[in-house]
Amino acid sequence: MAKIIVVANQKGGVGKTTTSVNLSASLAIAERSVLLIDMDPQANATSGLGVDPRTLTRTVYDCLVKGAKTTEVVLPTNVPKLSLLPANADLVGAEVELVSIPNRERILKTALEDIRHQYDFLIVDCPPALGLLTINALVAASSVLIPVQCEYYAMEGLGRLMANVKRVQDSFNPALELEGILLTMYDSRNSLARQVAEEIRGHFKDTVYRSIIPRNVTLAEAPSYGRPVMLYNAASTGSQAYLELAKEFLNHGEKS
Amino acid sequence: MAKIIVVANQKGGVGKTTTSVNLSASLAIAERSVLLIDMDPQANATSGLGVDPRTLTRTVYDCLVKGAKTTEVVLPTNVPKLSLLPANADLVGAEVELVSIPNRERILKTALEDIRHQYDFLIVDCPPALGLLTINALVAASSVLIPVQCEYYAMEGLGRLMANVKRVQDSFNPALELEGILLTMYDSRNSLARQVAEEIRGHFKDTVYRSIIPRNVTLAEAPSYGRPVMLYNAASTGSQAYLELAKEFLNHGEKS
Ligand SMILES: Nc1ncnc2c1ncn2[C@@H]1O[C@H](COP(=O)(O)OP(=O)(O)OP(=O)(O)O)[C@@H](O)[C@H]1O
Ligand SMILES: Nc1ncnc2c1ncn2[C@@H]1O[C@H](COP(=O)(O)OP(=O)(O)OP(=O)(O)O)[C@@H](O)[C@H]1O
Ligand SMILES: [Mg+2]
Ligand SMILES: [Mg+2]
Repeated sequence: MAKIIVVANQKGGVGKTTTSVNLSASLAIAERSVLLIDMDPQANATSGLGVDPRTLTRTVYDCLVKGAKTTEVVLPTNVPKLSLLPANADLVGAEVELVSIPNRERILKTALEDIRHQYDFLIVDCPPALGLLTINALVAASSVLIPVQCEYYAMEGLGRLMANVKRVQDSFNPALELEGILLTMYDSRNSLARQVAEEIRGHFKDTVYRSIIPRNVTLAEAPSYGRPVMLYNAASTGSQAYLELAKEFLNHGEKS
Repeated sequence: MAKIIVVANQKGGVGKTTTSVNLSASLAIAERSVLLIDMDPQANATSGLGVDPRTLTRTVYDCLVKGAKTTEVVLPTNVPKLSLLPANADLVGAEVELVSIPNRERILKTALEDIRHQYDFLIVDCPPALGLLTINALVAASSVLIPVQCEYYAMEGLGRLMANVKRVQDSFNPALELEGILLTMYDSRNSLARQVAEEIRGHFKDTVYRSIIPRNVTLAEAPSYGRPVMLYNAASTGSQAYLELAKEFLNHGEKS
């Protein structure tokens, strides 16, 4: 399998990290072997799985810039069958350091060659930008999953993101597919969320997952305990929604 | 006066644009003359004030990279005494193009020389990153206002942001001050928000504004009408909160 799914959106705070962490954990719970790759200098996916970024001596930065083997940097997590290629603040430097390296868009793709076949899925969390870190992820990817908050600014940015995905397909990675668009932080009581969801479904049709992630406080609480939401409060609507998403993701053909 | 206030936080979705737009509008309503500068390629502040970024032939990008005069690019808005230096997607190119220009950190500061004295306040909205666009804003700034969502990941990133502000103070702009830390999207019913707010106040003491911005749907609805919240629903708690913030901001000495 060894499918690489990149979770990206240049709009900030739309649920990229929350989706990366909880989809990865849900897939691991469904007995798939998963590697979560944190490509964001904020290192939220790393701390969301209980690893303190400040204690790390080697991270994905070393694999990108210092030639370290990914197999030597990967860590186990508190979820069986889920491993982590962690990040820390060093990654900020990579944006600038990668600019002058030849083939700078393909550095992550090359770094993952020696490790990708050990996993069924590799999930990559991206920073809120379309810079070299996100480009590297899209060039390495089999597909891209786009979380979109059901709000105006997030919807507005979707067109630009799709144009950038197409540019990566045309110049670097013709095999890159759209895995799906995921509606997040959906509050059914609020008419703005309903309107935005309708507009996105109207426009992007069956590339939008049937599963919707509701606004649910357990999804915001779980990271402070360093756990995916299934290990924090498995019965919550947030946890159930990500488990549903994982089912739909695995049965790809079922997407609405 | 001609004070330049930068609204920055590398964490995505914490309310930088919402604060930039609504604080600027509140200050204009209080009879100050204000220029809002959109330094984010997403151009959310531009569309939040009713200007379609795709219709623009000249933006802040031209002032940074093509030497255009800011006075020729500034636009009026639907709020008296509030003007806008708009952005569009061209700004994505600036991150890479500025890298090779000498004095690349001071480009915005120089570009604003000829215009800053026409305004009491210049408010700069930043992208969710600590790249060259945000650095340019911090180097040009008199002070930095930091919105922080009352959630775990946003709190976690605060330390790194403060370290970066200090680095800009040490190397480029010793006069840069902290204007204040603003708690946003606060939901008093939710214990996580209360805990995070207490922790941030405990740590950052009286640099945290007394005014708190509640989670309020009118703040998310107003941008889809291209208006600051005061012109969309002046009586809402979201609108009242930003008017309160403007009062506290103007009476600087009153901060808790
Ligand atoms: N469905 C949800 N319900 C409630 N809170 C959520 C939900 N999804 C995410 N959150 C919270 O909202 C905030 C933003 O989510 P998250 O950090 O995952 O977004 P992001 O896109 O990764 O942000 P960034 O652009 O900074 O990387 C976080 O504090 C998170 O805990
Ligand atoms: N107090 C609030 N209550 C409810 N919704 C809010 C509030 N503040 C902001 N929002 C909404 O939350 C989303 C994120 O806010 P905003 O875009 O202002 O954050 P940002 O920090 O500028 O994001 P980015 O990192 O992408 O630039 C937007 O859809 C906005 O309309
Ligand atoms: Mg994130
Ligand atoms: Mg913004």
